[in-house]
Amino acid sequence: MRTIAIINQKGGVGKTTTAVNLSAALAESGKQVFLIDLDPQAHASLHLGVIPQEGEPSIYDVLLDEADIDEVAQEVRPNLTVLPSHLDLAAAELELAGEVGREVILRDRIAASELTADYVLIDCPPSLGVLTLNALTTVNEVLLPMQPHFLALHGLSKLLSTIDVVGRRLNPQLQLSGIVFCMYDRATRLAAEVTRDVESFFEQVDDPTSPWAHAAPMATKIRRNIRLAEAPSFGQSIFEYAPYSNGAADYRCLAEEVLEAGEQR
Amino acid sequence: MRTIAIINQKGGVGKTTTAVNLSAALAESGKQVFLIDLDPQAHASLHLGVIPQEGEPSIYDVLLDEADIDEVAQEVRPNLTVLPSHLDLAAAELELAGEVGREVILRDRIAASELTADYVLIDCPPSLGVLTLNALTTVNEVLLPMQPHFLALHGLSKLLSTIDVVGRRLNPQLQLSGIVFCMYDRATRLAAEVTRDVESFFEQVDDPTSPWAHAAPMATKIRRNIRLAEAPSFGQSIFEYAPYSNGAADYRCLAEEVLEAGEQR
Ligand SMILES: Nc1ncnc2c1ncn2[C@@H]1O[C@H](COP(=O)(O)OP(=O)(O)OP(=O)(O)O)[C@@H](O)[C@H]1O
Ligand SMILES: Nc1ncnc2c1ncn2[C@@H]1O[C@H](COP(=O)(O)OP(=O)(O)OP(=O)(O)O)[C@@H](O)[C@H]1O
Ligand SMILES: [Mg+2]
Ligand SMILES: [Mg+2]
Repeated sequence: MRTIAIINQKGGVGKTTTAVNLSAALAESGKQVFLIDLDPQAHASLHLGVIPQEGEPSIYDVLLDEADIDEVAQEVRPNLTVLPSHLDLAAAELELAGEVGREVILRDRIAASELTADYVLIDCPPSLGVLTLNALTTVNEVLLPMQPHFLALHGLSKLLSTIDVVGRRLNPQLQLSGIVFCMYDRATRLAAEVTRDVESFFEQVDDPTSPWAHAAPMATKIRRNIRLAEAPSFGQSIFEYAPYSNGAADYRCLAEEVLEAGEQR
Repeated sequence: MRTIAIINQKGGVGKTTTAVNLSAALAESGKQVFLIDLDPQAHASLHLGVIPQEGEPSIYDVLLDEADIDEVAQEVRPNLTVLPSHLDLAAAELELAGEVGREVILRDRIAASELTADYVLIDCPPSLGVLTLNALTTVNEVLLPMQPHFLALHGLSKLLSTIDVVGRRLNPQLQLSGIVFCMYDRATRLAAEVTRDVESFFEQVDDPTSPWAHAAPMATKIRRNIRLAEAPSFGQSIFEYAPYSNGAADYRCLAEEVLEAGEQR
């Protein structure tokens, strides 16, 4: 079972779009996929047509009330199960503030469940708070979506030091396994230059024990494509909404690359 | 003196790009402009070539140590003064947690200073925490940049209720005066549809005492233009970096519209 958290504390860089469409592509390829929506905004849930309802259980109840993951999760497509979110989760940061082991609740709830899958993906909110920490203690891998703009590297050191601390104190298996460039404006010098800067940043890592010693940008770049922004309003993945679009092609390529990396693990 | 906070708790929607280029355009038109960078990421400061240095005072010292605004602010261009930020400000949320009147410190520091300007603009971080609250108690107007994508309206009610509470408890002058669509992908149905949804949302406001009773989308839409993403890496406004670009044209139009609204206030 490969477990991958989709993380970047910057907002609007393509985390949810990647979590949803990579999940959908992996599911279409025949893998059992479990997608956890860990963002109170619940965009990943909405993207797949799961609408948070009052009174209907969500990941909030799993984390705060020990609700059963197997009862809360919903099979939304063949091979694709979603653990949906809800705005109530916004209160989790405060409600969990005093709780012992507040960063490992998700990991414990998963261990207590009958969750089986080839791939577990976690869509995280744009922050490094208790929700993202729960993802970091749950998974083996972090996938980092980045917009290839100036200052894309600016927040990176904070994320890397968080991965480092979690790796040392709570989860020795944790690795930054890949970086995926999203909203890539092809044929612009800016995208090419920022991509090169990020590549050389990760090439220069010299400590083989570092959690990002093997991190590198994925070969697949997700090009800017309006279809990717339209699909969520229909509650569909890009493969349902516009299967012949560049967005669909790119996320299919990304899934191929992820699967191949899985062969070598 | 018009005071405008640039606010949206969503990340990456164009707050900083708007704060910087609108300030630059107003300054070029001959207005005295004071730009306050209230984001610990300090992107607005970096965008204008102000690089946060260790030991150099920033807005952090103004808010936490009663440093003098007049000594910390830097005149960076003709008619344009910046109160720069610094990553230290990230600690402000915690450090101010217990402090009485923590939401009005900026307002008090400005009152204690000799700040004079035709326009005060405040670039806010992507959150509704104590920093953004300080902006909301300081200004008369809120300008809301939005990306015309699905779910753009999704976070809006939270922002509006925050404006409502601050207006009732701390700042009766506070108004949402405008919405500006950023990163507008022209000729896409998505942008046109979301724009219409937002327009009708604000047309249907029926309580004339509401802080958004007079809010409406600006006629000017800021089109997606790679030059706007390139300019910050040179520490320049769009007018210095690419004065004939669509980005420059659009922000000049926005400034015209803002100035005209000023005539009628
Ligand atoms: N390659 C792309 N081309 C065009 N639009 C895109 C692309 N990727 C994402 N988008 C759109 O950009 C917006 C932000 O993307 P997304 O929601 O995936 O980012 P995010 O990092 O999850 O944001 P948040 O930090 O708010 O959770 C969305 O409206 C999405 O539909
Ligand atoms: N109209 C545009 N066309 C192209 N790129 C743009 C445009 N507006 C902003 N950008 C780029 O998009 C990215 C996000 O914009 P910006 O930093 O202004 O958003 P923000 O709301 O201030 O983000 P944050 O929430 O992180 O403070 C930046 O790299 C910026 O240069
Ligand atoms: Mg998201
Ligand atoms: Mg900003």
